[in-house]
Parts: sequence; C-alpha cells; structure tokens
Amino acid sequence: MKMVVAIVQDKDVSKLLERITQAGFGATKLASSGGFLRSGNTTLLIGVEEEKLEALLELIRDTCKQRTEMLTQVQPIIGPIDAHVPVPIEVTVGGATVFVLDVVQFLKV
Amino acid sequence: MKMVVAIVQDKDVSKLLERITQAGFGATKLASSGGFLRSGNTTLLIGVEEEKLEALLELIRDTCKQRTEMLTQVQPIIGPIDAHVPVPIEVTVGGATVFVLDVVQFLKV
Amino acid sequence: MKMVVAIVQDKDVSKLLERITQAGFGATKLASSGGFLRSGNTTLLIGVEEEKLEALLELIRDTCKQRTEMLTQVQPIIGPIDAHVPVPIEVTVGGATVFVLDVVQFLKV
Ligand SMILES: Nc1ncnc2c1ncn2[C@@H]1O[C@@H]2COP(=O)(O)O[C@H]3[C@@H](O)[C@H](n4cnc5c(N)ncnc54)O[C@@H]3COP(=O)(O)O[C@H]2[C@H]1O
Ligand SMILES: Nc1ncnc2c1ncn2[C@@H]1O[C@@H]2COP(=O)(O)O[C@H]3[C@@H](O)[C@H](n4cnc5c(N)ncnc54)O[C@@H]3COP(=O)(O)O[C@H]2[C@H]1O
Ligand SMILES: Nc1ncnc2c1ncn2[C@@H]1O[C@@H]2COP(=O)(O)O[C@H]3[C@@H](O)[C@H](n4cnc5c(N)ncnc54)O[C@@H]3COP(=O)(O)O[C@H]2[C@H]1O
Repeated sequence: MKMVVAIVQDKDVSKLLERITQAGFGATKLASSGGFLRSGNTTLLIGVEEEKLEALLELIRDTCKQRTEMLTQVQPIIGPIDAHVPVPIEVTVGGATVFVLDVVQFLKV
Repeated sequence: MKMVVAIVQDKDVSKLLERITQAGFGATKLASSGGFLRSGNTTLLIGVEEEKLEALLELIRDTCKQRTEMLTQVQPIIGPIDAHVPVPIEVTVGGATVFVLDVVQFLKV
Repeated sequence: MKMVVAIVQDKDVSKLLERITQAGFGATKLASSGGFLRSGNTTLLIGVEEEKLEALLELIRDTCKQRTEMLTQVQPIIGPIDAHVPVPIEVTVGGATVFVLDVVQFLKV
C-alpha cells in the first residue's frame, strides 16, 4: 500500500474529492496553508493499493493541472467622466504538489 | 521508529489520547474530514519505537473498535392526538483507519 | 527525496518559515495540537532533496532549539498595603519534534 500526500488548491478540492470517491478511493482532507505565500490550500491523505497508484495520480493530474483562466477585471478609463470597463486578463490557477510514501502496515479496526 | 497515522472518529479522540499519553506515548492531533461523507474526524500522528508498535495498535483497537450503540429516537405515534414515544434504534459508531510508515530519522531539538 | 514532518511551537513558526523559504525550501503548514498538554502547536510538511536534508535540519535546530527566556510576572507583596511588584522568572520555550520519512515518488502537476 502507498500513502499519497497531495497539496492542492482549495478551488480544485471539491471536484477532485468527487472524482476520487466515485473511483472508489478513500481520502482524508486537512486544511493547510503555503509556507511561501501563506495563503490557504488543502492537503489530502490518500491510502491506495500499489496497483491503483497510477490511476489515482492520473486522476489528480487531470483535475488539478495548472491552466490559465480568463478573468474579467473592471478597470477605470482615463478621461473626463468617471467610467469603468471590464478587461479580460489571463491568470494561472491549479497545480498540485504530490508526495508518495511507503505504507509498511495498514489496518481497519 | 515508526510513524502511525490514525484517522479516528471525533467521539473516540479524548478517551484515546488519555490512554495513549498514560501509556507514555507521544501524539499530535490534526483536525480533518472524510473525503466521502465530508463530516469532521481526527487524524493523529504518533511516533513510536518499533518494539512498542504492537502495544499502541492494540490500544487503538481497544478504544476505537466499531461497535453498535443504542440511541433513543423520538418518533410520532399515528393516531387522533399529537403524541410521541421514544423508540430504541441501533447505530454503528467508532472504527479507525490506521497507516504505519517507516521513520528514517528522528530528532528532538 | 525526503519528507520532513516537524512539530514546532506556534511562537517559532513565523521566523522558521521565513528562513525556510529564504533558503529556497518548499513547505506546507498544518494547525495541530499536542496529545498531552492539548495546547495548540504547528506541524510543517517539508519535501526536500536528500543532499539538502542536513542543511534543513540545521536551520530547524537553530531556529527552534529549546531555550530559557526571562518573563516578568507581577506578584503581590505581603504587607499592609495592596502592592504588586514585577518579578523575573525563567521559562523554557521552543523545541521541535522532527520525523524524516522516505519519499518513493514526487510529482508536480
Ligand atoms: N517541497 C515542498 N514541501 C512541502 N510543501 C510544498 C513543497 N512545494 C510546494 N509545496 C506546497 O504546495 C504549494 C504550491 O506550490 P507550487 O510549487 O505550486 O507554487 C509555489 C512556488 O511557485 C513558489 N514558492 C514556494 N516556495 C518558494 C521559495 N522558497 N522561493 C521562491 N518561490 C517559492 O510559490 C508558490 C506557492 O508556494 P506556497 O508555499 O505558498 O504553497 C505551496 C506549498 O503549500
Ligand atoms: N484509504 C484511505 N485513505 C485515506 N483516508 C481514509 C481511507 N479510508 C478511510 N479513510 C478515512 O477514514 C474515514 C472512515 O473510513 P471508513 O472506511 O471507516 O468508512 C467509510 C467507508 O465505509 C465509506 N466510504 C469511503 N469512501 C468511499 C467510496 N469511495 N465509496 C464508497 N464508500 C466509501 O464511507 C465511510 C466514511 O468515509 P469518509 O471518507 O467520510 O471518512 C473516512 C476517511 O476520512
Ligand atoms: N512521539 C511523538 N509523536 C507525535 N507527536 C509528538 C511526539 N513527541 C512529541 N510530539 C509533539 O511535540 C510536542 C512537544 O513535545 P515535547 O516532547 O517537546 O514536550 C512534551 C513532553 O515533554 C511532555 N509529554 C508528552 N507526552 C507525554 C507523556 N505521555 N507522558 C509524560 N510527558 C509527556 O509534554 C510536552 C508536551 O507534549 P504535547 O503532547 O502537548 O506536544 C507534543 C506533541 O504535539
């Protein structure tokens, strides 16, 4: 058995947990925060049979991969009147940091 | 040394920590939640000497084992007057999911 | 790669994270509490390349080592009037409990 420790963005957690449990995996969620940006993120602990590890990592890759999203930001227009206009900007979101550890013994009591 | 990662029900934590510390074990508690039911539970990290691992697992088995408890639920009686009666129902509680990991180095600073 | 699990006092976390990120290490912070005293502390997860492990452990030793600090406690003076006087007392603070685990696979998605 392996223990997967996956640090993911809060934005991706709900979709990821839905897909993980639909695929029959067990998971435990811990609230966490980044050491550098100090903003909130989520740490998942997932115990998985060795032969299903690759399928789980594929699922995490699919759901959490870094991507660019278009957000609209309202910006002021320079001019005589006080007007604003929505401007599309590109932001990078997602990404996951994943560590796989060895489990020497597993029990359910 | 081994690191025991035990996911237990909130209901069993206080008794378990009391017994763990009375037996001289060290432990750290992390608030967590289940990936499937999304309800709160507790994750304990317990660093333990190899020769005491079995005693610790026995203690967790003893304190957290799944059991049925009788709860009384108040149910309405069908009839002319608005009456209720306490009815005994059986519920399963407890249980623990336990992973044992290898510790390659341990230090106290 | 190794996963360092460091349980440190809340008082030392901010300084430790500053030094860890300045040195280029990645880290994730989890709120936790002690099994014995039940008071709050912090658990850090730090994934680190094998050849940098010693430098990281040295940094944790330096920042979190147990030390005595002088606090002043206000104590009542026995006598006719209701007077208090600040008295210096020595308290032990700091300290860290550190576990190093093996990482069999690491990925960033
Ligand atoms: N080796 C490791 N061990 C344990 N946890 C790890 C880790 N590497 C990453 N993480 C976790 O994953 C989050 C996202 O990391 P990512 O590398 O995508 O994105 C990182 C990275 O691009 C950058 N960064 C992190 N540490 C840095 C440092 N020391 N110097 C420069 N940039 C850093 O800032 C982003 C946010 O970092 P933040 O710490 O807030 O949040 C991190 C942290 O919670
Ligand atoms: N392989 C694993 N890796 C990491 N953490 C694990 C794990 N297996 C169990 N856990 C943790 O232990 C809690 C209790 O699991 P248990 O198997 O007794 O009881 C479970 C199980 O009977 C059922 N269940 C869990 N995942 C399922 C799934 N994908 N499909 C169907 N039933 C599931 O729902 C109960 C509550 O699950 P929940 O996720 O809320 O809460 C789980 C989760 O926090
Ligand atoms: N083997 C282990 N596995 C997992 N986590 C561990 C651990 N050893 C220590 N820790 C974590 O580190 C904190 C500080 O431990 P320390 O040994 O410096 O300082 C400890 C120790 O001097 C003492 N202590 C802990 N457990 C004891 C026990 N069963 N009997 C007597 N004294 C205990 O009380 C202080 C505070 O303990 P507390 O539990 O509140 O908080 C602990 C706990 O969160």
